[in-house]
Amino acid sequence: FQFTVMVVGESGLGKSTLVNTLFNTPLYPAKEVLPPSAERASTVAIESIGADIEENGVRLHLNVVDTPGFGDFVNNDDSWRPIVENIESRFDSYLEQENRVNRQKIMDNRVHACLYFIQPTGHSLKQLDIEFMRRLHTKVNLIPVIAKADTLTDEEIADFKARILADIAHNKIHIFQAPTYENEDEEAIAEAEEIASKIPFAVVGSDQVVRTADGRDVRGRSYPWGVIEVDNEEHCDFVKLRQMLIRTYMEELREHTNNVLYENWRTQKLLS
Amino acid sequence: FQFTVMVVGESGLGKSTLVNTLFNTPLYPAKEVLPPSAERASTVAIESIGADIEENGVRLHLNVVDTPGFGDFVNNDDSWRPIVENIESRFDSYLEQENRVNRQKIMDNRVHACLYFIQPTGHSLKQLDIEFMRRLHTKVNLIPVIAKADTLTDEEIADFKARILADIAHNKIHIFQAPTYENEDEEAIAEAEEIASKIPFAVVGSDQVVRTADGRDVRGRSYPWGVIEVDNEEHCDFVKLRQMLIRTYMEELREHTNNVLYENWRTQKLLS
Ligand SMILES: Nc1nc2c(ncn2[C@@H]2O[C@H](COP(=O)(O)OP(=O)(O)O)[C@@H](O)[C@H]2O)c(=O)[nH]1
Ligand SMILES: Nc1nc2c(ncn2[C@@H]2O[C@H](COP(=O)(O)OP(=O)(O)O)[C@@H](O)[C@H]2O)c(=O)[nH]1
Repeated sequence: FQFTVMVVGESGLGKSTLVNTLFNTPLYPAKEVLPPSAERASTVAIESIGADIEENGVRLHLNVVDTPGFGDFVNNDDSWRPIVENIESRFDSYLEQENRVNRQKIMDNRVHACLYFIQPTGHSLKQLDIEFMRRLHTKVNLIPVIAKADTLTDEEIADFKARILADIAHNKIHIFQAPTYENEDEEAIAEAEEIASKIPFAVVGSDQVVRTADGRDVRGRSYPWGVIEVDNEEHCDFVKLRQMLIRTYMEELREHTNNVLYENWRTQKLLS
Repeated sequence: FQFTVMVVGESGLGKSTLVNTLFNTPLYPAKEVLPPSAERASTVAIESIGADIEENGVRLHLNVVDTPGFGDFVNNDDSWRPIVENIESRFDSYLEQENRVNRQKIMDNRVHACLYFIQPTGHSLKQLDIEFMRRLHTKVNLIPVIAKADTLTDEEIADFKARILADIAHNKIHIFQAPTYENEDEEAIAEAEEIASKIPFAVVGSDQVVRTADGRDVRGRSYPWGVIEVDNEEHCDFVKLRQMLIRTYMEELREHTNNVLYENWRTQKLLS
């Protein structure tokens, strides 16, 4: 089956690195650097990369949709528009398939989750973040993450998360919440609460192996003052993000896209 | 005598922290956090704070000019304009004093240096950076710094610096260069070269004292994986920036402002 994740955020926030880390495959090769004289883009592009991966013993076709240029211009007034149009055109093509006589083999190319990368300022959401999320939260499962979280101390992360959630609540933005079910066992409820308590995830990405002071080889980043380990839950929330996106809630993300987001869009489209 | 430094860069890049660290006084108290419902600014403001400090045994009056709002909006098309206007109005007021009959006591309120904070993306200068620097480099001594450099590994810093200098050269931007003199002794030339080789400075700021693993109390930032020390030249270029701005070249910065930048502006103004 198929799963599509979109990544949105300013250039340099670690999007390609995190995607490579999440899916443990070099989906994004090292960026070829354009010379200073190269023409700079002036609009947001939509680029999709696919790969066949295996997660918990299940083979799936993964699509990652990147949005290069978002937030990178002096004037970003319309940088959300190509993204919303892309998501809606995927709904359109699904609707068209649904309406066919023979609808045995429907390809689900809709976006099931959108990772939104927040710059680690330590202050609050930027105007661009709020503008973007307000326009997308009714069309896609929004999963905000604090990018490059190794630049914030534990105390700064706690304050910053609280402030982001307050900004999200004040602007009535709906982000994806880990669902809890009635008749689940203690353990499943505890896991859901544990994941939910970390939102927005403070993540660090790395597709390189480094050596820690005590000689272990880990995925991480090495500084003169120490080594940060991506898979160490004391250092960042990467493991929790991976649990939410891939291990525990991939099915819920697909269902919510299909039963709620797509249905609402379809109703509005047919009524108008 | 008087020295005025302007700081420009997006919110959250550590400007107030660095100013407090450079002058070792809490010029900027901890920011009082506005609630999510508070009205957000929509234009760039110019705010000036003064303090009497002592450097190398010389008493001086320091002014720091902050530019809150720069680069923080969805559309930053004109965010450079209030800043250029402020710098020119200081030239205007100096010219007016120069033209007075009694010009014994001229107050020099001109901006002698502008610290420009570059976001540590690891890629290249953003369009906003280039737009701003191109408009300011003929009016003020531009000193670009890589903000929050503790987010970049040594290798990333080296690549990023090279790329920034290439972007600056390609756009014909003049940044302040540590001057070298003919008849200086070996030691002074070596120091000048050492400072020049670090430009743009990769800086880390901290107005808090933390304890290192071996028990020393230092100005720095403490993470689960280690402590970064602001005053340790292995960790960042803070010491070199302080040498350039305060110890070694404060006089040159004032002279270049007076003899070159102000004179060029005055000539153009009188000709037009
Ligand atoms: N400090 C820090 N740097 C990171 C992290 N992830 C990536 N980087 C670095 O940030 C730079 C930009 O990363 P990249 O993945 O190309 O960002 P993108 O432009 O958003 O795709 C590269 O130099 C990466 O090595 C992170 O979690 N923490
Ligand atoms: N990683 C890192 N964080 C910093 C540094 N300097 C300041 N900060 C933190 O970044 C946040 C914003 O700093 P602030 O000085 O208020 O930024 P300003 O908005 O540019 O004035 C605060 O949480 C600071 O503690 C730095 O050099 N490195």
